[in-house]
Amino acid sequence: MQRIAVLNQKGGVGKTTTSVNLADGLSRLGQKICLIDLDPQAHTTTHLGVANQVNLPTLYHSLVNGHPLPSLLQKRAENLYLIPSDIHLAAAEVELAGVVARELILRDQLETLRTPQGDLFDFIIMDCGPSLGILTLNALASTRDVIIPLQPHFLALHGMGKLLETTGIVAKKLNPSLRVLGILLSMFEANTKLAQEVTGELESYLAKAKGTRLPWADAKLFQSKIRRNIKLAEAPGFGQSIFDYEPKSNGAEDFDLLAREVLGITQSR
Amino acid sequence: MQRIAVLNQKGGVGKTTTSVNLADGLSRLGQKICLIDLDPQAHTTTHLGVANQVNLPTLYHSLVNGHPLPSLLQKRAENLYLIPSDIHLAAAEVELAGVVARELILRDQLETLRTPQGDLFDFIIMDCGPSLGILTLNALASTRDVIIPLQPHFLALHGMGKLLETTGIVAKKLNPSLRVLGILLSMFEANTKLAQEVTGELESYLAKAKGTRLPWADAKLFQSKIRRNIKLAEAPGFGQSIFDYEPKSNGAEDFDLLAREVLGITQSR
Ligand SMILES: Nc1ncnc2c1ncn2[C@@H]1O[C@H](COP(=O)(O)OP(=O)(O)OP(=O)(O)O)[C@@H](O)[C@H]1O
Ligand SMILES: Nc1ncnc2c1ncn2[C@@H]1O[C@H](COP(=O)(O)OP(=O)(O)OP(=O)(O)O)[C@@H](O)[C@H]1O
Ligand SMILES: [Mg+2]
Ligand SMILES: [Mg+2]
Repeated sequence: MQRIAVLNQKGGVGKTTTSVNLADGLSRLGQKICLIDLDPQAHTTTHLGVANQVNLPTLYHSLVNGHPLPSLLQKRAENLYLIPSDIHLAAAEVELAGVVARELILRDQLETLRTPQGDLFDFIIMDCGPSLGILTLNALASTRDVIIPLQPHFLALHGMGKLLETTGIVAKKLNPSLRVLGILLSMFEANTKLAQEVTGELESYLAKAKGTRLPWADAKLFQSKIRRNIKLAEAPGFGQSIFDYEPKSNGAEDFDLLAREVLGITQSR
Repeated sequence: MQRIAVLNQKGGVGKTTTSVNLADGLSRLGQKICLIDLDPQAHTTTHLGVANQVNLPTLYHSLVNGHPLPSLLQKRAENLYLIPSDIHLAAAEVELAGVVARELILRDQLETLRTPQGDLFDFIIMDCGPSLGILTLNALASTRDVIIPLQPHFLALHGMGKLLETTGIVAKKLNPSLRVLGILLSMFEANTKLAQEVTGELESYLAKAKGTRLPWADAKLFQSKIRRNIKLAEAPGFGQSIFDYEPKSNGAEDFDLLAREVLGITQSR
């Protein structure tokens, strides 16, 4: 059961867009996918057309009340299931503040997705909100891999440094097998010098970590880049992934390539 | 002394880009401007080339230690002064948690910018970080006007509703003269149907408030729209506003129009 958390504490860099479309892209390659919305803003939930149902059972019921995860699954497509969020998850940040081992609740809960006949899913993908609070720490403590979407603008590396520092602390204290799978350039504007400069800086930053024992020692800059494409911004308004909304768009092409790249990396190790 | 706070709890919508370039735009129209960085990420401070000085006196020293604001001013251009931030401002959120009337500290401190000979500045512009915590509440309690930059994407209105709700609470309990001056469409992609749809939804949302006593009853959708322009993203890497970095760009043109529009509104009331 592969586990990937999509993280960046910076707002609006493409975490939700990446989580939803990578998940759907992988499901179309035959992988069974469980997508978990860890953001009280519930954008992943809305993106897949699940929001605003009365009495919707959400991740809150797992983290705070211990409901097993299979009871929360919402089927969105053949191989694609969602564990939704809603605003009550914001209360979890407060209610879990005093609980012992509060960063490890999700890790235990992920075990409920395993059965004697085998794992229910090939991949768990976790969309995190723009924070490094208790929900995101639960994702870091329970995942195997991290994908960091990043807009190649000034200060992108600055924010990433802080995120990697947190990843290092969680790896050291809670989750030694945690590692950064890769950095995903998102909202990529190919012919601008800003994109080229930041890409170069990222490559040297990652190169310096090679051979060390840091959790990002093997992190790659994904070959797949998600180009700026208005279709990616339109799709959530229709409750669809880019593959349903506009399968011939650049957005669909880029996320198909990313899904194949991620599958290739995870299958070859 | 006009006071404008630039707010949106959503990350990466153009608050810093707006604060810096509106401030510089107004200063070039002869207005004396004080720009205050209220974000511990200190992006406005970095944008104007002030970050990373050892022992930099920042807004923290005003809010927590009561230093008068004139002692913190950094001159950036003829009519443009900055009160910088740095990461220690994050500690203010914690250290002020138990202080009585903790949302009103900045309001009192703004009085130190008045002298018996008159106000030191024509405009105070406050850049807020992507949160509705104590620093942003200080901005809302101390400002007269609010500008909300907004990327016209799906869910833009959803986030704005929450922000307006907070504005309403502060207006009711702490600052009756608070009002939303306007909504600024930023990262605007003119010929996309998404931008057109969201613009239409915004216009009807604002129209419904007309004639009520809500703080956004007179809010306008600014005629000036800030188009997507890579030059706006490059300028901070050089520590410059768009007017210094690329005065002939669309970005400079759009912010010049916005500065004139804002000056026109504030002078005609
Ligand atoms: N490649 C792209 N091209 C065009 N628009 C995009 C692209 N990627 C994301 N967007 C749009 O940009 C906005 C921000 O993206 P998204 O919500 O995925 O970011 P996020 O990091 O999840 O934000 P948050 O921090 O609020 O969780 C959304 O309106 C989204 O539709
Ligand atoms: N009109 C524009 N065209 C192109 N890039 C832009 C535009 N406006 C802002 N940007 C870039 O988009 C990114 C986010 O903008 P900005 O930092 O101003 O947003 P913010 O709302 O202040 O973010 P935060 O929530 O982190 O404070 C920055 O890299 C900025 O340079
Ligand atoms: Mg998101
Ligand atoms: Mg900012």
